[in-house]
Amino acid sequence: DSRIVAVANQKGGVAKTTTVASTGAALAEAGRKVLLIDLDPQACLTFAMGIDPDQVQFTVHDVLLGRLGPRMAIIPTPEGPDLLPASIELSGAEMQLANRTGREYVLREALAEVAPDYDMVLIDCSPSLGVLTINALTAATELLIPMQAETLSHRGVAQLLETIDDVRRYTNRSLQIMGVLPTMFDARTRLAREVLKDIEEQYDLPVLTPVSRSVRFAEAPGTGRSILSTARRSRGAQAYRELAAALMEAS
Amino acid sequence: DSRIVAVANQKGGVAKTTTVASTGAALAEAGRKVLLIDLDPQACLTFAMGIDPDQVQFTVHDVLLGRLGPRMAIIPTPEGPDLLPASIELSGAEMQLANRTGREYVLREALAEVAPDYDMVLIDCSPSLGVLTINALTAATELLIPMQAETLSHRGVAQLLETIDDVRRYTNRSLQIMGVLPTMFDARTRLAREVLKDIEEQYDLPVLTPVSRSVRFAEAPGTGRSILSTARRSRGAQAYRELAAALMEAS
Ligand SMILES: Nc1ncnc2c1ncn2[C@@H]1O[C@H](COP(=O)(O)OP(=O)(O)OP(=O)(O)O)[C@@H](O)[C@H]1O
Ligand SMILES: Nc1ncnc2c1ncn2[C@@H]1O[C@H](COP(=O)(O)OP(=O)(O)OP(=O)(O)O)[C@@H](O)[C@H]1O
Ligand SMILES: [Mg+2]
Ligand SMILES: [Mg+2]
Repeated sequence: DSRIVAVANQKGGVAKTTTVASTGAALAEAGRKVLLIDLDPQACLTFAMGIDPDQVQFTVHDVLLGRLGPRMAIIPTPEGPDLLPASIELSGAEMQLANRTGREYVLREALAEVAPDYDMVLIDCSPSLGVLTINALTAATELLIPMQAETLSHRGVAQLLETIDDVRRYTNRSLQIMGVLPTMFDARTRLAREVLKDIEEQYDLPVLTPVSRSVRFAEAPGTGRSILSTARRSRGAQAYRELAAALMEAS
Repeated sequence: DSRIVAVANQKGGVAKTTTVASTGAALAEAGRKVLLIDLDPQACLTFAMGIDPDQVQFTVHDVLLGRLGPRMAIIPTPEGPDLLPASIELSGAEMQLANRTGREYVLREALAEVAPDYDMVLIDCSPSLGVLTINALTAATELLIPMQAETLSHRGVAQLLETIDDVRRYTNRSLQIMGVLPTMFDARTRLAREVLKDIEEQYDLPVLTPVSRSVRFAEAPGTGRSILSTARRSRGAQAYRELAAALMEAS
């Protein structure tokens, strides 16, 4: 059965894009057929996968507006996964979809025809809880929440969970929360360990194995490849291989 | 003359909120009268200044919608600066202002009456280039761009500068760019030094003294105080005192 994982957190810079790119690469490395969807007008995932968002012919924006089916916009990437790319035009989507009844379902309906072609679909969300992210949450079978073990990031989780309640009530009854993924984790800082413990106690959510902070991650996006290519045997690459394995096991 | 500094970058997690809170605290410590404006529905600045966004009576949302003047919503903070707080209702602003002619000017017009009361106004923007951020850029006398010296952050600067061109052409002819502030800077990583050099060469923009990465920053928001209170003599606190001094000198 199709598995569609929304990777969301409205707090900025918590490694959503890095998680989608690296986990996607790990799944492809393990021989799985993977589709990555860039749902951020800033198109960071698209860029990080080695694709120039300004040169792309068709994007997820065209698909959401019903101009063409997803297969026309999906492209292969050097790293391995397929990609449904974004571009800056996507910033118009909020307005364009605003008054359409069923606006939360446009991604779900578009994916219905292609998701069965893949073992796993991962969706990279922008730092907001607007209509694009709601589309991701409505289309997904499960949600993964990357977060930094820091106070400002912790605060956003409560707000995100309220949004999940609404989504489960109105647009996606069967959305599962896979869990919280602590990212850029520095185990030596007391605050990080305390925030992690808080999250475990305060929310009834699985807390996945933290991905440690590593300078190797920042090198990857500029090369258009993930850390699995730029630092193949690093702890960072290994951490995302283990996340990919955990994802596959849950099937 | 009133100085209104928009602190903006649509990339997430590049220390916009930390910069506004810390610089505001440093200006107050130096005896200046400072107003901080939270323009993010996630209300991180409000929270970081020790104010509970869910308990606030009037917010910047009410002001933008013309329900009341800014003085009714401005509150003092334990750290020193005054604050025009945000709350989650602000996420409705995008839609509510969408069809109003002159929607880019609502903040500018609201501030006209109160900005003269202050030596400096700092505006914390959300990670987006939507109508709220355009309001900040239209209201501001100058723009400060915090950024991480990493590729994904660098990419956003070009897009931001295009937005500045539009703002200068249509809504705020005299907007100055104060410069780029490298944040969370790790001078030991080669990539960080390269990205910094790239920024200097590629854009004709001042690059301010970098603020170094320090674990002391993450401790502050949870206490409702800035690093100037939680780690008074740390290098991080000193870096923001120097930025405040540079800001005041430019008057
Ligand atoms: N484990 C890590 N260690 C160190 N740096 C990391 C790690 N993971 C990601 N980064 C870096 O942190 C920065 C922010 O990551 P990323 O852009 O993936 O976050 P995001 O949540 O997608 O941000 P946004 O909210 O803007 O979409 C990037 O420069 C990335 O390379
Ligand atoms: N110099 C620094 N060293 C280490 N950590 C820092 C530094 N500056 C800020 N931080 C931490 O990095 C995280 C992100 O910072 P912050 O929330 O200020 O960024 P932002 O740009 O406002 O994010 P958003 O785009 O979500 O509004 C926070 O947890 C903050 O405490
Ligand atoms: Mg991202
Ligand atoms: Mg912020």
